[in-house]
Amino acid sequence: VDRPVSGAALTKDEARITVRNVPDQPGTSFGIFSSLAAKNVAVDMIVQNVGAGGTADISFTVPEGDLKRAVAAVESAVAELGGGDVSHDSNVAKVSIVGLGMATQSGVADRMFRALAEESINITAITTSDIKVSVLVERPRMTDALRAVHREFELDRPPHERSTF
Amino acid sequence: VDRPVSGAALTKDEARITVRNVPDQPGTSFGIFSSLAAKNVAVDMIVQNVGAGGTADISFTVPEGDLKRAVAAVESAVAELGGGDVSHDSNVAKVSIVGLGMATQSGVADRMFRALAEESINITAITTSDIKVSVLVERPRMTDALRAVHREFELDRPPHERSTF
Ligand SMILES: C[C@@H](O)[C@H](N)C(=O)O
Ligand SMILES: C[C@@H](O)[C@H](N)C(=O)O
Repeated sequence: VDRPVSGAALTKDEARITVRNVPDQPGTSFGIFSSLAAKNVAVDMIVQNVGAGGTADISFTVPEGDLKRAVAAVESAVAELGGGDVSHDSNVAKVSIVGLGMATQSGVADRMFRALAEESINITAITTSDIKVSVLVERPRMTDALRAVHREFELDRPPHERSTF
Repeated sequence: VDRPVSGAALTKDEARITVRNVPDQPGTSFGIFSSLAAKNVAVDMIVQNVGAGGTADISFTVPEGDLKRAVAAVESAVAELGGGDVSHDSNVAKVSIVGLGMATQSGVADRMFRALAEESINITAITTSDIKVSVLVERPRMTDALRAVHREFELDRPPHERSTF
């Protein structure tokens, strides 16, 4: 499998919610995401980095049409959990690269990051699985971001015509 | 597809590196991850949450045997990028749930979070894709974490015997 990346995707009708300074203890994530499930809000990307000082920050994306309902659900969940600050941003787009070959090759994510850096596109969040790397960028840059990734991974060419490294 | 989760996995020979307060600007992620690719360090999970005040934090996991080399690479990358604090922790394990059905069902991640909360297992980082949710937990809790997830999603039963909701 020469091609670590077989495709790229753009998700644009999402909004991001960030919950900062919530208690970094068992039950916090459950409290937040069960409040969303209870309101039938579909959550796409979830990102939590390691906390500090007893608190942590969690971000996630929801369909833009659900934003108001999601923010309300999370604000009351956070109040019940002991505190935290809820903010949101609709001016986002998610750009992903996907590929089965990615799981066994290093240097794939950094190629995506280079492609975006070369276009001066800021990466505002990152989440990965073994076959996928997703980043959030500002929505005005989404088309440039997708194009940069297509170019980097030669996705506009049929697979047999792409370079091998 | 009744079963949103078809399996769970534990990854335990990994260590986490966190880079805090790096410039939240194009080129930072590329600078960090290209320094690792240059040293042939395989990176597994990457997590970046939304930054604040012009800086952001990025965490990632590497094979435990590569930790020393990875930390050295990242420390010099960070110095070149303008600053940041590098820390690391080997006392981690990654627990994941996987399932094709997850992409179209809400409430799957929160069931995983509930299962861990009920065992008082703290979630130290979260990353997701449409078919996978991965969390970092403290290594001493990894077996409890895997068992809790197995129970929650009835993974010890053959698929046709599992509850439908
Ligand atoms: C921050 C949040 O993930 C918390 N650590 C929990 O376990 O729920
Ligand atoms: C923090 C880091 O992701 C930075 N925003 C970048 O684009 O590289």
